[in-house]
Amino acid sequence: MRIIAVINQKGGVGKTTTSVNLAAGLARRGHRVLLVDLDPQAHATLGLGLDPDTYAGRTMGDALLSEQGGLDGVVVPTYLERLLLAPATLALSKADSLLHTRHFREQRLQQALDGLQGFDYVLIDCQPTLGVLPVNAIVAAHQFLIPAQPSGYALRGLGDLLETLHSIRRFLPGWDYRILLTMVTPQATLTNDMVDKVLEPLRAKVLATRIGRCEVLNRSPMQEHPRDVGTFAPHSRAAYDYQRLTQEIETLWAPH
Amino acid sequence: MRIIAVINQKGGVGKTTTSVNLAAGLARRGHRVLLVDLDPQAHATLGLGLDPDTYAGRTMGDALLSEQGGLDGVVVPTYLERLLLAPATLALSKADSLLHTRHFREQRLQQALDGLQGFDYVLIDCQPTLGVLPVNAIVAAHQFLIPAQPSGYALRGLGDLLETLHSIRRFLPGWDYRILLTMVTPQATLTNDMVDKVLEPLRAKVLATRIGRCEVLNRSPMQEHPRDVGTFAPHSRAAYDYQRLTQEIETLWAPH
Ligand SMILES: Nc1ncnc2c1ncn2[C@@H]1O[C@H](COP(=O)(O)OP(=O)(O)OP(=O)(O)O)[C@@H](O)[C@H]1O
Ligand SMILES: Nc1ncnc2c1ncn2[C@@H]1O[C@H](COP(=O)(O)OP(=O)(O)OP(=O)(O)O)[C@@H](O)[C@H]1O
Ligand SMILES: [Mg+2]
Ligand SMILES: [Mg+2]
Repeated sequence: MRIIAVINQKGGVGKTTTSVNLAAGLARRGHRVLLVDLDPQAHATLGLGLDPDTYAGRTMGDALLSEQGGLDGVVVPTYLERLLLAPATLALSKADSLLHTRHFREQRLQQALDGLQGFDYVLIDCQPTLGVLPVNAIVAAHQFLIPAQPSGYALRGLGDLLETLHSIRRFLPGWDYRILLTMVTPQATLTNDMVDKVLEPLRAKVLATRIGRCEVLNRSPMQEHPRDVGTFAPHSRAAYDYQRLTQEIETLWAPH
Repeated sequence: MRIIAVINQKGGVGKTTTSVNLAAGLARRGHRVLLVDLDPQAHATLGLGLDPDTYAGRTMGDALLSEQGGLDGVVVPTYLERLLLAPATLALSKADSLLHTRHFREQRLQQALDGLQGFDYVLIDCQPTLGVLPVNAIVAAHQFLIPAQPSGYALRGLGDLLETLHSIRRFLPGWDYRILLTMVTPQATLTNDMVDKVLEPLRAKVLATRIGRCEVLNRSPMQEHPRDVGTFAPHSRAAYDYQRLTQEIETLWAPH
């Protein structure tokens, strides 16, 4: 089972959009996938068509706070066969502050995922901080997918994130990361040239696939029943980009 | 003195870009302005040309944790006359977790700004959560500027934010908010029509000025010495949009 955290403390770089579309892409290619929503905004939950404001079942907040741990009763099916969701609601932000005083608060998610059977991939959508919830994802995951927008503020924070990953994973060997460029506008040559220069030292870690800016990605969460772009707009540029990403990730981090 | 918090728990909607450019715009029109960076990412600090990685002076982290409070020794000049900055560094994230156990932890910023003299406007750039630092801004400010991107996920969280504002400000009268649409692409008519429909019930709270998507805003933080867009690209569409925003805010929330 591959556990991949989709993480970047910079806000609005495409973490949720990537989590939802990569999870759906891997499920369409025959893998059994669990998407864990670890953001109290619950946008991955929303993006797969569940309404976090009215959802009454058990959520990730319950799983992280319960003593016996485990995801029993939390995992629910979605509109796609082989794609399951561990949803979040705003109540997850309470778990964030309650966890501050618990023992082993950084290992709650790792414990909850321990012994999980029947999945090839687990993707974790993270909130835009480096607080206790994203740290839980860093401890639990083995691979890190870092969406980054071609912009000054987004690239600036990469150094902090990589430092945090290195320091937390120092004693947990066998991890790896890749940077995914998102919202790329081909005509913005000045910006793109600057980005390539800044990312030059990390060249080996930047994925070949780049996700172009595409308006359908803005619209799909506004639908009455939000869907991944492969379902909502299968012939769009975004569907093609996320299909290529799915293939690249499948090859790079094949399920074992 | 007008205290305006630029806030939205949704990431990447243009909080920092708006804080930096509105602060600079108000200073250029003759007002004395303080920009408070309340985000451990320290992007407002970076956006005004200070490097948070090497900055050694007192910061907002120190001000919030110190017992006697106040911004003594924290406020520094910028490249613009009448625009001063209370910088942040990554260490502010320690303040976030240390504040969890302090008394009156929500009122630290209010206490630090109490008795501050010599400013017409104080702008506070917030991080993309509803944790203890943004709550400090909600308690300290009187006006709330809410940047929102025309997209499903960004509009979805507006309800949660307005609920949080109402519940915290219930006993602190005399507050107001406005929504600023950012990164607007005129050609995306389908998206824009959906957005107008969703925002229809809040029509009276949406500012007339809308900030168009403009590539120079992505590039200015990548400069060796980042500057506000009015300085970096004075004839750009973005400089014009932020100038109009400055005039609208000056009229709506005139200094008193
Ligand atoms: N390739 C793209 N083209 C156009 N719009 C995009 C693209 N990817 C994402 N978006 C839009 O950009 C916004 C930010 O994306 P998203 O919410 O996925 O980022 P995030 O990193 O998860 O944000 P947060 O930090 O708040 O969790 C969303 O409104 C989304 O619809
Ligand atoms: N009008 C615009 N046109 C084009 N790009 C923009 C515009 N406004 C902001 N940006 C870019 O979009 C990204 C997000 O903006 P910004 O960082 O200001 O948002 P934020 O809400 O402060 O993010 P965070 O939630 O991480 O604090 C930045 O890379 C910025 O350069
Ligand atoms: Mg997200
Ligand atoms: Mg910001």
